[in-house]
Amino acid sequence: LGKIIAIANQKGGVGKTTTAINLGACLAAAGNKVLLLDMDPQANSTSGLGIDKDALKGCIYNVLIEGLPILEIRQSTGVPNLDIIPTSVQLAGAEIEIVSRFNRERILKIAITPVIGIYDFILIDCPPSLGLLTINALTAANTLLIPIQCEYYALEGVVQLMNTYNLVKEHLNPALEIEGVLMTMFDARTNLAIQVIDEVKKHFKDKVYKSIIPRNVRLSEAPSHGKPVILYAAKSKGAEVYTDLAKEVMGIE
Amino acid sequence: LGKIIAIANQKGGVGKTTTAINLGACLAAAGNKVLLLDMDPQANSTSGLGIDKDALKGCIYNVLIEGLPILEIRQSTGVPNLDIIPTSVQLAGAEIEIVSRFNRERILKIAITPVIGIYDFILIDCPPSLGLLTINALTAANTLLIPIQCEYYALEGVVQLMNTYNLVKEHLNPALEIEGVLMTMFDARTNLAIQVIDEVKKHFKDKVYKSIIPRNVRLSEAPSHGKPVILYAAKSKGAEVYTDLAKEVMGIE
Ligand SMILES: Nc1ncnc2c1ncn2[C@@H]1O[C@H](COP(=O)(O)OP(=O)(O)OP(=O)(O)O)[C@@H](O)[C@H]1O
Ligand SMILES: Nc1ncnc2c1ncn2[C@@H]1O[C@H](COP(=O)(O)OP(=O)(O)OP(=O)(O)O)[C@@H](O)[C@H]1O
Ligand SMILES: [Mg+2]
Ligand SMILES: [Mg+2]
Repeated sequence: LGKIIAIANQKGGVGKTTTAINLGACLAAAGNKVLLLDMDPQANSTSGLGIDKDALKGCIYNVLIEGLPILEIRQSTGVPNLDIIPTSVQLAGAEIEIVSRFNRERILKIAITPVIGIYDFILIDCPPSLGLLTINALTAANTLLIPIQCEYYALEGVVQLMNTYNLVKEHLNPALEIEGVLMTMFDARTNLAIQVIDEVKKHFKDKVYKSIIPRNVRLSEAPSHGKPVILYAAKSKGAEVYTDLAKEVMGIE
Repeated sequence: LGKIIAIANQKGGVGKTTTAINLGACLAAAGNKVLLLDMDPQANSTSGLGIDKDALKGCIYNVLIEGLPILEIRQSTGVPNLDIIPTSVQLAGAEIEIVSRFNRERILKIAITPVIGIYDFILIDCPPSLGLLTINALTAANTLLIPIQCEYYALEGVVQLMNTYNLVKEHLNPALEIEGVLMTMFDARTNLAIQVIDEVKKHFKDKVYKSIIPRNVRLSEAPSHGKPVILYAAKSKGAEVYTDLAKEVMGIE
């Protein structure tokens, strides 16, 4: 019970938030109790699910910096079985505030203890960096899910990400494993995409999900309606493939 | 002489590196002497221009942390009139190393003094964050160029970016101005793109460039050949629009 999956890649715009929201919603639609934890100061997971940032009871910043109990800020989303720990722009200041704290890498791991028993899956949406917020997420997580765009720059950063993964595994969280590698924004019109997938498969072998997320305009429109794609455009290719991905993550495929 | 333009937006994947490389190359093709400064530990500007990261004389990390003179690591690219200050993964450790240094926000401003007189334009490619690397870039720069993707999440982060711009302008660099706002990855097939452009124009008025960068597969292929798009696919829409943008930045349009 309570598998904690960090969704991380320091390369920007690769589909971390889109995966957190839509994988979360598809896992919830399959009957799992799912918690989405927004660890990115941009708060895109929070706004992509239509949560009003000005009406929050509190956010993850208050939990990490002021010790507010995490259950006090947990709230429901418009999606049954999917709750969220929201974030706000205040989180941008957290990294500098915790850099000289005792046990600074384990603050999140300790803070989320009260919710672990309640959910089947806890997904952590990380910011595009390998700083202390992402380190906290990797230290609290059981596994790491890596979205990789089918683009040239996508491969550049993977070595750095794996270095950080190995450091966390060695010193902070020996149980950390790779959940899987998800290819995103696949555009069949370009050869480059196929080359990138081949390269990633050479590196990660059977860790690469069979589900490949295509570039699909419904996925980029859904957050402007505050909904995951399975509620915004259920028949779209984006909804279909994220549903397949959820089956792979549940071990059904 | 020597206009320093920081290209920044903490939202990931909006086209900062693509703009740094291609605007840089188009300004160079028009006869300007241009320097590209890669301040992103992912080193995408460095690899996107085909620079071998293992054959570097040094990188910006050595300049910022060890005081190596910046002219010692400056190198040419395959593009006439375009030089680069390369970066490597070492830079990822710089932010934590400089957080408690005296004058930590002005380290880059002091370090780049020797090159200011040599170039007509110095473009700084920033990482997807508002941490000390981006703050150093904003403190060293004359102006800020903001790439914004024509997508829903793009608007979310602009307020945070403008807060940081105002803080830097008030306390560190009173001369800092907005160079312009560049709409990127425009996909005419979706209404959302038009809505985002309208919204951005309401906010930034005449600071929004007339040139709107379309989503164009040649732009994403060019870096895998180590070339800017004007050398990789000179007749493409991507090459055409970045050439127009360079004219606007030079004040010719
Ligand atoms: N498969 C897809 N097809 C089309 N658009 C997509 C797809 N996946 C994501 N997008 C869009 O691309 C942009 C980047 O995706 P997203 O914000 O999820 O990436 P991210 O990795 O979370 O970014 P950041 O690094 O800023 O956190 C968003 O505007 C999103 O709506
Ligand atoms: N107009 C465009 N059309 C198609 N692809 C593009 C365009 N602009 C950029 N890209 C591609 O989209 C991806 C993101 O662009 P880029 O890396 O320039 O963004 P960035 O803001 O520098 O990202 P980061 O936040 O990680 O630094 C890259 O793979 C790039 O090749
Ligand atoms: Mg995100
Ligand atoms: Mg970049």
